Amino acid sequence: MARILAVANQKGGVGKTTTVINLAASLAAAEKKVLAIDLDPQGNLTSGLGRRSRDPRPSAYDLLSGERTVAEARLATDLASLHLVPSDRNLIGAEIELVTADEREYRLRTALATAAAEYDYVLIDCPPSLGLLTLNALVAADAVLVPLQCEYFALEGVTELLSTLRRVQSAFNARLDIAGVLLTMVDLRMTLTQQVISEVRSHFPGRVFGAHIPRSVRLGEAPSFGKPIILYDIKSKGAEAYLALAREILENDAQG
Amino acid sequence: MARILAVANQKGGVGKTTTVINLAASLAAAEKKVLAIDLDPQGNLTSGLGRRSRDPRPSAYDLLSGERTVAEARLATDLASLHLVPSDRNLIGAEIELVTADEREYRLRTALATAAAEYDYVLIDCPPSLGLLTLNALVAADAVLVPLQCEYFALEGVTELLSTLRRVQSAFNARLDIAGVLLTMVDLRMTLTQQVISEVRSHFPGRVFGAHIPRSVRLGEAPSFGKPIILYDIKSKGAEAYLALAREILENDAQG
Ligand SMILES: Nc1ncnc2c1ncn2[C@@H]1O[C@H](COP(=O)(O)OP(=O)(O)OP(=O)(O)O)[C@@H](O)[C@H]1O
Ligand SMILES: Nc1ncnc2c1ncn2[C@@H]1O[C@H](COP(=O)(O)OP(=O)(O)OP(=O)(O)O)[C@@H](O)[C@H]1O
Ligand SMILES: [Mg+2]
Ligand SMILES: [Mg+2]
Repeated sequence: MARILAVANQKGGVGKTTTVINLAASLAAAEKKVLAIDLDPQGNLTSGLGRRSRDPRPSAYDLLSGERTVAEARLATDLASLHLVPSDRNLIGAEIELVTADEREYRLRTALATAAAEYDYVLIDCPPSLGLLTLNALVAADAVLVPLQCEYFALEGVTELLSTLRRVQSAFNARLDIAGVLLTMVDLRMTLTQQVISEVRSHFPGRVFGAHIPRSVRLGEAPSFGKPIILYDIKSKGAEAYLALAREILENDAQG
Repeated sequence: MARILAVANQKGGVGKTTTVINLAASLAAAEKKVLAIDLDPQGNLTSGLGRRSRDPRPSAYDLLSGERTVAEARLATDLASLHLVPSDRNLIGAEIELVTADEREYRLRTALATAAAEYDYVLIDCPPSLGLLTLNALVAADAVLVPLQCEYFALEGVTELLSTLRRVQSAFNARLDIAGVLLTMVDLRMTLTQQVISEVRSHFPGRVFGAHIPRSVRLGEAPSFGKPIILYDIKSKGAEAYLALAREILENDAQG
């Protein structure tokens, strides 16, 4: 049965999409069957895996509306054991359309109910907000992975995210856990980075991944080639960091 | 009569809030009367100006609901001629509440109709989405300032933003113009940055501000002290850049 991870943080630009692309690819490289779902209307996960297209095709929007199954919407990627459910411009309207829909928080969970069994991991990329798209991801997930940029504004938003998680746990999804906080764009030479890291560790004792992601030019370049970092530059610091994160998650899950 | 600028880009983490804080402060330093409005539930503009608070008080949410006027909601800041309408956690629910409200796109425009006359500039900080909060800002605005991080994903989102602006112009606000595209977190040593800059200039001929904002550690530090860069470190590259931007905007507006 798949482990379903929502990668979420309402603060923008903290590395959510970069984490889904590269964690999914690293898990696939470790022979795990992985499904990545692009729930962000921006579609950066879809283009970061080289599958951007203007042609109409089934998408994550159709999973939410119930028109399509995962099997009908998924695409192959450059990695054999990584599938993608792409984004779609219609997702922009989905937040408004879902407001008055039945079971509006459970749509994604229902769509994944049978499909997830074919995968070891399902990773969901969320938009930078706490609206109905992110809510669908949190209700469908077993756990949430929180990428956190080591900056002041990013730290401020964490309390809001935590109180949302608690609300989701009590109202919709009692099993929702925190998989961990992932420190991203880390530059240990900066005092601000060190200050934020020590704040985060005291806020989340035992919940911060050992692996952290350094700021790396190659990570910023890879998406323009539509490739995850392990296919763009396997020797880079970014590739090492995401491979280490994948190993750590696999070890944590093996211990259960 | 005030010039109303919406600072918007649905891509997260591109420097929207940093631009509103520091452009507002730089215009205030040039003796302009400025009102900054925090339309983002994250409240980073409010805390970046040192006015974060958990106590209930009038906010931007009350402007949208019509319960309060600008005069009732505005706060003084460390700069005499800069006022702030703060954010509020209730803004999270506003996107959903506005869906079924009357005149849902015009709420902010109505709230600003009389108050704007007291100011030379009104700057609106938008959340990283194209929902009803950003829509309210675009309908209220004379022009939109688009901060653009020089990265691949940020460039991808610009076409989506432009098509939204055209839709807003034809459906709600014919006067909406583009004040300009502001290049942020610029590091001219990086090839990716140079590639993005030349793409942007060809996409937006004549619309990219001459002033650009370099990546600067001090800009990242200033918010943790609740101060704009001109009060935190006037000699820094970040302060120089935002003062240059303010001068350029004042010159553009003087020519009309
Ligand atoms: N470790 C890193 N080093 C350097 N650049 C990075 C790193 N991680 C991400 N980036 C770049 O920073 C930008 C923001 O990252 P990304 O788009 O993944 O964040 P996000 O949280 O998904 O943003 P949004 O909130 O808009 O969805 C992107 O341009 C990305 O290429
Ligand atoms: N020129 C710069 N140099 C260095 N750091 C910067 C610069 N501009 C902004 N930052 C930092 O980068 C992060 C993102 O900037 P900011 O929060 O202003 O973006 P935003 O577009 O408002 O994000 P969101 O989409 O979440 O609202 C912040 O931590 C900010 O302090
Ligand atoms: Mg993203
Ligand atoms: Mg912001």
